[in-house]
Amino acid sequence: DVKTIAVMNQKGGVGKTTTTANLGAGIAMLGRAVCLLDIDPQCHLSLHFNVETADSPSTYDVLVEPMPVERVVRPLTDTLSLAPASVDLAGLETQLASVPGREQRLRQQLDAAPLPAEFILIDCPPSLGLLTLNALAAADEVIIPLQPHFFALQGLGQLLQTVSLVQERINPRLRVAGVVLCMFERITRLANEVVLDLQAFFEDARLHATPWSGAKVFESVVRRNIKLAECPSHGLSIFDYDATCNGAKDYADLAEEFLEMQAPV
Amino acid sequence: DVKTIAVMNQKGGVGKTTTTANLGAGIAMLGRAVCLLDIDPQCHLSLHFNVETADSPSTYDVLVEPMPVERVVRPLTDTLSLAPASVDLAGLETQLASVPGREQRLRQQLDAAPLPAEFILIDCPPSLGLLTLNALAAADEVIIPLQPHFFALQGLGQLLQTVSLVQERINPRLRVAGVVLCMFERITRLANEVVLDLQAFFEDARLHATPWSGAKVFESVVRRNIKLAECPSHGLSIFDYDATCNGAKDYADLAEEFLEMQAPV
Ligand SMILES: Nc1ncnc2c1ncn2[C@@H]1O[C@H](COP(=O)(O)OP(=O)(O)OP(=O)(O)O)[C@@H](O)[C@H]1O
Ligand SMILES: Nc1ncnc2c1ncn2[C@@H]1O[C@H](COP(=O)(O)OP(=O)(O)OP(=O)(O)O)[C@@H](O)[C@H]1O
Ligand SMILES: [Mg+2]
Ligand SMILES: [Mg+2]
Repeated sequence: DVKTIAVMNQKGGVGKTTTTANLGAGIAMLGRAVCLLDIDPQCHLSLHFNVETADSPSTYDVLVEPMPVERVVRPLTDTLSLAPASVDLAGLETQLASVPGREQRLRQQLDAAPLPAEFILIDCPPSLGLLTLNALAAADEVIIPLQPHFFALQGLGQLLQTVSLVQERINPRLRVAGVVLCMFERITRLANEVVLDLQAFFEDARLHATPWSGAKVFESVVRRNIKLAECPSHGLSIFDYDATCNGAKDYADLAEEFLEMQAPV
Repeated sequence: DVKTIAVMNQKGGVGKTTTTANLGAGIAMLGRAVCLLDIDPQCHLSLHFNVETADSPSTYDVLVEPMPVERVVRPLTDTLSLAPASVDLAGLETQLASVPGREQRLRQQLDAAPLPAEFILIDCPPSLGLLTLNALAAADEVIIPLQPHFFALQGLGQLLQTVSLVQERINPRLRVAGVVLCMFERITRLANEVVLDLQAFFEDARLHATPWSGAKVFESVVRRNIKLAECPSHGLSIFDYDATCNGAKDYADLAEEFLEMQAPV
């Protein structure tokens, strides 16, 4: 049974791509088969692993043709693979504007031909548009990378509202796994205030039946660490770039915590 | 004569909103009349100044009705005003998908009824879609906030290509003023490498006639400074929040450098 995770937050620059790449690589290092899907027209997840995105099939073709995802997947290691994005994804919203069921094209392809992986992680663009809706329609769980700043917190309501709409109308199994705090700087007052707000929010949420009533703030926090910003320019995960740095420790902890949360296989 | 500036970069979280808010406030503090336009469905620029975005006219109405921008502008100080955004902007791309000239609706409204301001700064969402195209079609100049990281540098080619297309097809006067380095951490090797790459890029660009052949990397750099992330939660510009911090000094310098670049009035 494949578990599909949408890594999303419409706020820009909060660590979505960095988390998809390194949480994915961390899970794969623990021996579980992981496929990463890049559906952001910026192609940053593809770039992170130095996978060429021009002149070869991509998730754009999956959504437009449509075609099965496995035809665009590239192996990275024995347990890690990647379906690259394309800049052409930027035009999808207009291209499919009048096509019924346009938000379920990814799910249709994954249902028709399931990928030979245990986990699929989808890196979303910074918006709540058609591409992110396709990821939410196809996902079992949502992981929300969040920088503990004012703006990053502000958008959470809108984000959860979108998740709720998708859960009610097209994907009843969708639920929020939790929030991953990224670029965390323990010494700032702002970060600690935001964390308290978030924890209180999810505590309260336990009382009502929503897609996030079981969600939490992951205990594994990803600290700000320049090596996480350096590793993509070498085409490497943080583990291959510098296995002893804080970034590698934090994402390794997160991978373990994530796997512990999964129902026993 | 009004000068209109699009503050844009499709990479998320690079300092677009922070720059629009504080560069705008800095120019206004020097006695020049500035109007800030928020066209991001996240409404972060509106939020930055604590301007309510539900239940009142916004840039969404300007683009959809359409209606003159002046009808949605709210005064903040004697020399600073703001046209708020709305979450409804998120649906614009689909709503106007088959409307000819949909990228020029903002420009039409600004041309029909020019705002009583010397400078207009437009905060764009993290994408190259219809909202950003409206800003580019209406703008005289582009300012590109950029975090000196690998991903932020990667998207520059795509960004400039989009500017070039807009300049060729719908707005011949459009040119790139320059790149503002945001969240700059002098001590990191990565930042210094990226700066050298950027400077070399713009040096070379002087040789060909492009919309960015006169562009430069602004000498005023905005250092990483947590107060810049704190001030929006108080609804204040950095100058009103903490006039003595690095963030205020950096944006004051930037405002002066920006004004020096403008042709003598
Ligand atoms: N923990 C961290 N410490 C330092 N830098 C980080 C960290 N996490 C991410 N970064 C860097 O911060 C920037 C933003 O991260 P990233 O690109 O992963 O965010 P994103 O949410 O995917 O952005 P977008 O909204 O554009 O897709 C990148 O340059 C990345 O290298
Ligand atoms: N120089 C700085 N030092 C510290 N924090 C900063 C600085 N500039 C911006 N920030 C913070 O970093 C985050 C990203 O900045 P901002 O929201 O302005 O970027 P943006 O490009 O507008 O993002 P988006 O792509 O989501 O619109 C915000 O939380 C902001 O408060
Ligand atoms: Mg990303
Ligand atoms: Mg912004």
